Amino acid sequence: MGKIIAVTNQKGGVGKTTTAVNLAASLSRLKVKTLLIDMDPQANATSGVGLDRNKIEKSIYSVLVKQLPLAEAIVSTSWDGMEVIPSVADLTGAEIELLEIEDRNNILRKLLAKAKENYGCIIIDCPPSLNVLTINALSAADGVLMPIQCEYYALEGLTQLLKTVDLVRANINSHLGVAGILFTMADLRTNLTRQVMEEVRKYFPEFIFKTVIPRSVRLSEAPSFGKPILYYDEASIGAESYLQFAKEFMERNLGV
Amino acid sequence: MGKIIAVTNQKGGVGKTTTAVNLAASLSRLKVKTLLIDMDPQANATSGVGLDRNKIEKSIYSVLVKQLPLAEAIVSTSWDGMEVIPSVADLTGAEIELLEIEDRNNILRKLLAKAKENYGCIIIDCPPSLNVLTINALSAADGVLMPIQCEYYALEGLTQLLKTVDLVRANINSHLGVAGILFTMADLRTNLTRQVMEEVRKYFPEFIFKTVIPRSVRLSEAPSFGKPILYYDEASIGAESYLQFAKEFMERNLGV
Ligand SMILES: Nc1ncnc2c1ncn2[C@@H]1O[C@H](COP(=O)(O)OP(=O)(O)OP(=O)(O)O)[C@@H](O)[C@H]1O
Ligand SMILES: Nc1ncnc2c1ncn2[C@@H]1O[C@H](COP(=O)(O)OP(=O)(O)OP(=O)(O)O)[C@@H](O)[C@H]1O
Ligand SMILES: [Mg+2]
Ligand SMILES: [Mg+2]
Repeated sequence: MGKIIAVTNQKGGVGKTTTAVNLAASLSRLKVKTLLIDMDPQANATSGVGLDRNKIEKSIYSVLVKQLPLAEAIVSTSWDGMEVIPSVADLTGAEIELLEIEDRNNILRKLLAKAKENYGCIIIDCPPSLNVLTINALSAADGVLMPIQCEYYALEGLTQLLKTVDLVRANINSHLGVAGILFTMADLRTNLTRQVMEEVRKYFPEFIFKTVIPRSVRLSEAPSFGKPILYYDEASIGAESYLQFAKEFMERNLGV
Repeated sequence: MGKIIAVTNQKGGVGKTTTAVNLAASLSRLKVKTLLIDMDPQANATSGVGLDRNKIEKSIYSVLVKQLPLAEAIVSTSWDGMEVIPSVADLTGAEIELLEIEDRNNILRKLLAKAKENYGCIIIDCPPSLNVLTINALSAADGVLMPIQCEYYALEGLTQLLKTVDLVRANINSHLGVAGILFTMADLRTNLTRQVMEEVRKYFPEFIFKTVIPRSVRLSEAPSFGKPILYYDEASIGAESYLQFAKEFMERNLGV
């Protein structure tokens, strides 16, 4: 039975998509069959794995709003063991379109109940907000993975984010756990990075992954080629860090 | 009569807050009386100017949802000629709470009609989404200022953003103009930065500001001291760039 992980942080630009795409690719490389779901209308994860978001006909939008069966929206990628449900810009309207639907916060959870049996891990990339799309992901998830940029504004949002996780656990999904906090874009030469890491370690020591993802331009180049870092530049520090992170993630969250 | 500018981009982490705070500070230094409005529930602009978001009693939330008169939510900052309407986390619920309110997209425009006479420029910092808060800002605005990080995912979102501006102009606010596109976090040593800039210059040459904001760690340190860069490290490249940008912005948008 696979685990469902929501990659979320309402702070923008902290590395949610980069983490979702590269964790999915690294897990599939380590023989864990993985499904990546793009729940962001920006559809960055969709283009990050080489799909053209302007040519997508079946997406998570069709599944959530137009009742397309989930299995019909799943597409394979160029890499073994990694499948994707893409997103489209129409998803922006989901907040309003889902208002009339009964039990709108739990649509995704019900749809994934069966799919969970076909994968070792399902990873959901969330938009930078605490709206109905993110709530659906948190309702369906076994664990929350929170990337955090080593910067001051990102630090400010962390307490708010953990409060939201507690609220969802209390009201919507009682078994929602914390998969962990991952430091991203870390530049250990700066005081700011070290200060932010120290601060987070002080308040949430039990949640932090040992692996830290360094800032590396190769990581931000890879999406323009539609590839995870592992397949764009396997020898780069970005590829090594995400592979190492995937191994730590498997130990902590998948029990392997 | 002052101009109202919405700083927006649905892509997260592109420098919206950093631009809103530092443009407001630079304009007030250049003797333009400025009001900064924080429309983001993350309340980063609020803490970026030294206010404690946990101690705010009157905010943009009280104005939009609880009908507090706008003038009562305005607070002064430590710097002459710069005032602020802070935000709070409760604003997250505004999407749902405003649903019952008549003409919910135009609340802010009506409220600012009078306030506009008291300032040379009103700057609105938007959240990373195209929700009712951003629509309210675009409905009230004379122009849209779009920060864009010199990275691939940020480039992808630009076309979508300009489509949204056209939609708002056609349906909600016929005189909404484009204040401009500002390159942020530019690292001219990397190919990626140069490629993204070339791409944007090819498609939207008439919108781009000449001033480019470089990546500089001092800019990301300033918010942890609750100060705009001008008052944190006036001699830094970040302070010079935003002051230079404010001068160009005044020429293009305020007609001075
Ligand atoms: N470790 C890293 N080193 C360098 N650049 C990175 C790194 N991780 C992410 N980036 C780049 O930083 C930008 C922000 O990352 P990303 O888009 O993954 O964040 P996000 O949290 O998904 O953003 P959003 O809030 O818009 O969904 C992207 O341009 C990405 O390529
Ligand atoms: N020119 C720059 N050089 C270095 N760091 C920067 C620069 N501009 C912004 N930053 C930092 O990058 C991060 C993202 O910037 P900021 O928070 O202003 O973006 P935003 O678009 O407002 O994000 P959100 O989408 O969450 O509202 C912040 O930690 C900020 O301090
Ligand atoms: Mg993303
Ligand atoms: Mg912001």
